[in-house]
Amino acid sequence: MRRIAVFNQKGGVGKTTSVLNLAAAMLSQKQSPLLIDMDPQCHLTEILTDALPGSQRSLFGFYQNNTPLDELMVPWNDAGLLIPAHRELAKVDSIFGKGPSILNRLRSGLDNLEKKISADTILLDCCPYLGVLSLNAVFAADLMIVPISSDFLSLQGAQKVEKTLKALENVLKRRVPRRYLLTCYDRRRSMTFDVEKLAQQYFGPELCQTVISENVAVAESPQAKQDIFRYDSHAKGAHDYLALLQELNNIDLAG
Amino acid sequence: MRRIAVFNQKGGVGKTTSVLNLAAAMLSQKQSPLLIDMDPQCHLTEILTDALPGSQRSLFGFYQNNTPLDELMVPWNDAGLLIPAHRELAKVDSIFGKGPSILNRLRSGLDNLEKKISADTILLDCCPYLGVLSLNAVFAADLMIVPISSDFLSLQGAQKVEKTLKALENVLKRRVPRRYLLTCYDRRRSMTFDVEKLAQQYFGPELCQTVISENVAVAESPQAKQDIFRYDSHAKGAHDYLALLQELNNIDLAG
Ligand SMILES: Nc1ncnc2c1ncn2[C@@H]1O[C@H](COP(=O)(O)OP(=O)(O)OP(=O)(O)O)[C@@H](O)[C@H]1O
Ligand SMILES: Nc1ncnc2c1ncn2[C@@H]1O[C@H](COP(=O)(O)OP(=O)(O)OP(=O)(O)O)[C@@H](O)[C@H]1O
Ligand SMILES: [Mg+2]
Ligand SMILES: [Mg+2]
Repeated sequence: MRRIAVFNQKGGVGKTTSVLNLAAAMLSQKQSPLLIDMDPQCHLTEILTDALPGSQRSLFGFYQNNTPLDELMVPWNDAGLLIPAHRELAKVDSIFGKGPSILNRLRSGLDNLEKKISADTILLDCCPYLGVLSLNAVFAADLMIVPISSDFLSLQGAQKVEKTLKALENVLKRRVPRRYLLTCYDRRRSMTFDVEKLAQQYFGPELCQTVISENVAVAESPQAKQDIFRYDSHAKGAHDYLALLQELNNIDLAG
Repeated sequence: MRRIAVFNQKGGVGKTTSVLNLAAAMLSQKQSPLLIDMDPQCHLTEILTDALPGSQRSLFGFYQNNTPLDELMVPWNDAGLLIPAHRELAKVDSIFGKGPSILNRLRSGLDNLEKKISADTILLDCCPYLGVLSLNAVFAADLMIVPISSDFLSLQGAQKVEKTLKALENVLKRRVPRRYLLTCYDRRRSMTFDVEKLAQQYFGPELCQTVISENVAVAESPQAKQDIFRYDSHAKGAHDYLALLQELNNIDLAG
C-alpha cells in the first residue's frame, strides 16, 4: 500500500485540492484510496462529509486514545475512505512535543491498519506548518508530493521543504522519494514559465512532468462538496489530475 | 499609533502581499509604517532584506531574551522599518504555551516601543496558524484585516476567523475591530462574484468596499524583492492598495 504525503509549508498551494482530486482520479480508475485529513482546519473533511465528527471519532482519537485507525474511517464517494480531521488536532504539537516515538506514531498506526484493510493508496493532506502532524506524515510516507502554485513565493516554500527533507534524511536514515508538482499553472502568464524554469533548475527529475492547469472549475468544486471529476469530468483539471495519477503510477519508489 | 494585524489561518490568501503593499501605499503617502514579520517562514523578511538576521536580532530575540523591539528594527525602502522574523519563531508555541501573560507579550512590547519611536502604523504579518504568535498579534491589534482570496475555501477560513474572534472577545473583554478584504479578485470569473455575495452576507459592513484585483504584477514583485509600487506603480494592484489605504484611513476604530 503506497503512502503519499502532500506537504508544502507555504499556504494555499493546492495541497487539499491535490489530495481530493488525485483520490478522485484513483476512484475513476477503480482504485480504492484512503484519505487522511491531517489539517486541524479540516478543509478536506468539510468537503467530503456532511457533519464533522466528534474529536474522538477523528484522527485526534488516534493520537489521544490510540484508537486504531481502521475504527476511524468513514466512507466517501461510494468507494473511497476518509479518516476525518478535527480542530482538536491543533493540540497534538503541545501534547506530544517532538520525541522520536511520537514522530513514528502514524507510521506504526498505518502498519497496523494495513493488516486489516486493503486500500491501494493512502493520501495524507497536511497543514501549512511543519509540526508534529506534518512530521508524522513525512515519517510515514513512501512518497511526498510538494505542490507549487506556479508563483515565486510558493517556489521558495518548496525550496525550504527540500532543505528540510535533506536535513531529516539524516535522522530518517533513508531518502524520502518526492515529487514537486506545479499547480494553478496559468499559461497566459509569463511568470508561470519563469517559475517553471527555476523549478526545473532546482528539482530536476523530481519536478513532475504533469502540471495542474489553473482551472476555475477546480476552485468551484469544493463549494458543491465535490471533487473535479464529479463536478465536471470534462474539465481541464480532471484531465490533469488523471495524467498526474498515470505519471505517479510509473514512478519506481526506489527513486 | 495604529496597530493592524493581518491574519487568516487559511494559507495563501494574500496576508504577506497585503502587509507589504499596504505599507508601500503608506510610504507613497509619506507615512512611516513599521512592519513586524510574525511568520517563521520569513516571507516578508526575505522580500525586504538581503540577508536574514541571526535569531537574536529577529523577533525571536524579543520572545526569548526580552530584547526591546526598537533594538530589532531594520530599515527598508528608505522610510520604512521592519522587525524581521526567523525560523526559530516556530519554537515560541512550545516554549511558552498559552498563558495570559504570553498572550499579551507583544502588546506590552509595542506599548514600550511607542514611547521611543514615531511610526504612524504598525502592520503585523501572521502565519497561517492560530498559535501563540498570531494570538499575540490579535491581542496587540487595534484592527484586524482578514484577506479572502475570492475562492470558497478561503471564505470558509474567514468564517472560522470570525467564530474565533467572537470567542476570544469574551476573553479580551473588548471587540476587535476587523475588516474582511477580498484579494486576488478576478472579474473574469463568476465564482468571484458568488464569493463576494456570500462575503457580503456573512460580514456585512465589515467587508471592505475596496477589493484587490488579481494582478500578475503583484505576484511578480516579490521575485524582484519589491513591493508593487516600486515594481510597477501603474499596476492595478498599486491602485487597489492605495484605495484600500484610503478606505482604512476613514475607519473610526471604535467600530
Ligand atoms: N488548479 C487550480 N485551479 C484553480 N484553482 C485552484 C487550483 N488548485 C487549487 N485551487 C484553489 O486555490 C485555493 C487554495 O488551494 P488549497 O486549499 O487546495 O491549498 P492548500 O495548500 O491546501 O492550502 P492550505 O495551506 O490552507 O492548506 C483553493 O480555493 C483551491 O480551490
Ligand atoms: N492581488 C494578487 N494578484 C496576483 N497574485 C497575488 C495577489 N495577491 C497575492 N498574490 C500571490 O498569491 C500568492 C499567495 O500570497 P501570499 O503569500 O501573500 O499569501 P499568504 O496569506 O501570506 O500566504 P501564507 O499563508 O503562506 O503566509 C503569492 O504568490 C502572491 O504573490
Ligand atoms: Mg489545505
Ligand atoms: Mg504569508
